[in-house]
Amino acid sequence: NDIRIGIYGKGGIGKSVTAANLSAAFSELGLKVLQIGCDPKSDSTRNVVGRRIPTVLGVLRERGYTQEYELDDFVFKGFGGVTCVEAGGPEPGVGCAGRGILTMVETLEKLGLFEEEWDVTIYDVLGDVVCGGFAVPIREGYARTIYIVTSGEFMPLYAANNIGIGIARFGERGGARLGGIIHNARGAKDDAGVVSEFAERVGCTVIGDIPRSDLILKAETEMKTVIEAYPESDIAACFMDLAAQILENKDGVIPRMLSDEEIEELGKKI
Amino acid sequence: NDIRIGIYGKGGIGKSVTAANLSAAFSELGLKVLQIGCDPKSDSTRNVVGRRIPTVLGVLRERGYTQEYELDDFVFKGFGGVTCVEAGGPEPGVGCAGRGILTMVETLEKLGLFEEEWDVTIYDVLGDVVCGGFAVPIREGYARTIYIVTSGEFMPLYAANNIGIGIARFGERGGARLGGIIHNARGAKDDAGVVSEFAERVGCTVIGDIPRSDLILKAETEMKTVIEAYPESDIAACFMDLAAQILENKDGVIPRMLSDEEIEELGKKI
Ligand SMILES: Nc1ncnc2c1ncn2[C@@H]1O[C@H](COP(=O)(O)OP(=O)(O)O)[C@@H](O)[C@H]1O
Ligand SMILES: Nc1ncnc2c1ncn2[C@@H]1O[C@H](COP(=O)(O)OP(=O)(O)O)[C@@H](O)[C@H]1O
Ligand code: SF4
Ligand SMILES: [Mg+2]
Ligand SMILES: [Mg+2]
Repeated sequence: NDIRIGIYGKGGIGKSVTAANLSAAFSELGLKVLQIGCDPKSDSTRNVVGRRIPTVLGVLRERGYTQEYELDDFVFKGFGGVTCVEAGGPEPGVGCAGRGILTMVETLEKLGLFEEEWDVTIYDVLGDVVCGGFAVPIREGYARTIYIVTSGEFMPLYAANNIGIGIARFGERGGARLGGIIHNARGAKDDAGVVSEFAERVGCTVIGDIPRSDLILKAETEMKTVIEAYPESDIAACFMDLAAQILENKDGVIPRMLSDEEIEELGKKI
Repeated sequence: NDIRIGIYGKGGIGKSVTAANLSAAFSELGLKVLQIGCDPKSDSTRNVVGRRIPTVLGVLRERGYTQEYELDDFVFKGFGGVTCVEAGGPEPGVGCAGRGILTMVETLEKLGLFEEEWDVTIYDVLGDVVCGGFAVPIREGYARTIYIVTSGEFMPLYAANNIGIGIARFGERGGARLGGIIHNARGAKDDAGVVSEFAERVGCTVIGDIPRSDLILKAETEMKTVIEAYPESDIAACFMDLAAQILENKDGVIPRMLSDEEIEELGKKI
């Protein structure tokens, strides 16, 4: 299948919840899944593996950059056989925050991880800034299709717009395209209409609506996805649907993002 | 006086509300204030000047990097005579997101802005990543004392911890010190106790508590601070107090920040 997706969005918006549950959902559909955490917070795969795994950057820092390594040093299996990697990040203030991603793709390329026959590869990437290592999955085409997670609040939409600007910049030169918006209604003050309008104006659709769910938080305390912990629940069904939508989605676009004035106008409607 | 402070924190946490209202408060105390916006969102000074001012990077991009410029091309006066500058940022994906800050300090140094006799200089800086240009106010000592804005929620505290790690790294080699935590209770689910515990464990105090206030939002729609729009209000008094606290605060510390495990433990208490 070789479907390669990137999940981007503002910090705390729900990328890792989305990525981990999508990985679990894809594995339930019998697919071979690789999930790659690209946030220095390095907790993307925690609820798939059931614990925090060592990060690529962490292993290299601790055991040395010039050691002989194998894939097993960096790659761990979790629920449903999903294969998991975390890039990690440098100490704050030490060079580029996205450096972990650059180091990781280099390391995994050498060890042949990308040559294996993955049905789905999911990159879970910090989206507060779209530069340095964080732009790599978009720019270098590691991800073919980007899904931006947002709520109907101004700051996440502003971040979503910036991510789209990055996609529009790289998309034509072999970079990724925008597959759609994932609406994650995290809290009380959420305007779904504004999210739909945003998607429409940039030229894509809202491919999924994730409601606020206490089961997500409950499963999180058990270090599980809802697919694993509450497979019969509505929220699990929601992620299974989103997974199916993503598998069928052939519409990657080069989005036409909003100007500063336009995104502010949109923010006023909230 | 030459008090030089940096306001850092997660995107959307309330840095610009804090910085703008502090600038206005300091000017009410008769001080000569310079406010410098270091967030690519470039709206830090909007409520002081009453409109979005051109950014340094924006002016250079539009009119050319090698033109002859004067301070008036980049620097604008607002409420109470507060002098305002916005760094701006590059297009997402075009190099380092913090590049605007590097370009700005270079440009303003050449034009002698820092040689003027400021009583207070306030840097309002993006804190989602602590790297590249965003680390400059801390690392190069442009700011002497950093105040971190946070709420009692996990993501802002996680960002606060990362900012503190950056300060701890640079603080000893001529960089800035941590002056304290500013608690901005943005929303419903806010745990003030956790903010106090965080401050205590890293070795500083909560220097101010800003309650959620609709007047902040009302003043914002008029592009004003509450100091200007509602000077008799409790929230205006709150910022006047915070300004006084900051003026008296001589305790900059090199903080001892929390490890990943420790910040997660703290997060579980919320
Ligand atoms: N739909 C939702 N319902 C309830 N809680 C959610 C939802 N989406 C996210 N959360 C919670 O918000 C927090 C941040 O989510 P996370 O996926 O870690 O964000 P990110 O990876 O974007 O930084 C987590 O504690 C998560 O459980
Ligand atoms: N104490 C508060 N009460 C009400 N609204 C607030 C408060 N603090 C911040 N806000 C609102 O939150 C939004 C983000 O604040 P802002 O200062 O722009 O964040 P930052 O500069 O950290 O990105 C603004 O719309 C602001 O009016
Ligand atoms: S490129 Fe982005 S992540 Fe890297 S140093 Fe600059 S701001 Fe930080
Ligand atoms: Mg995450
Ligand atoms: Mg701001």
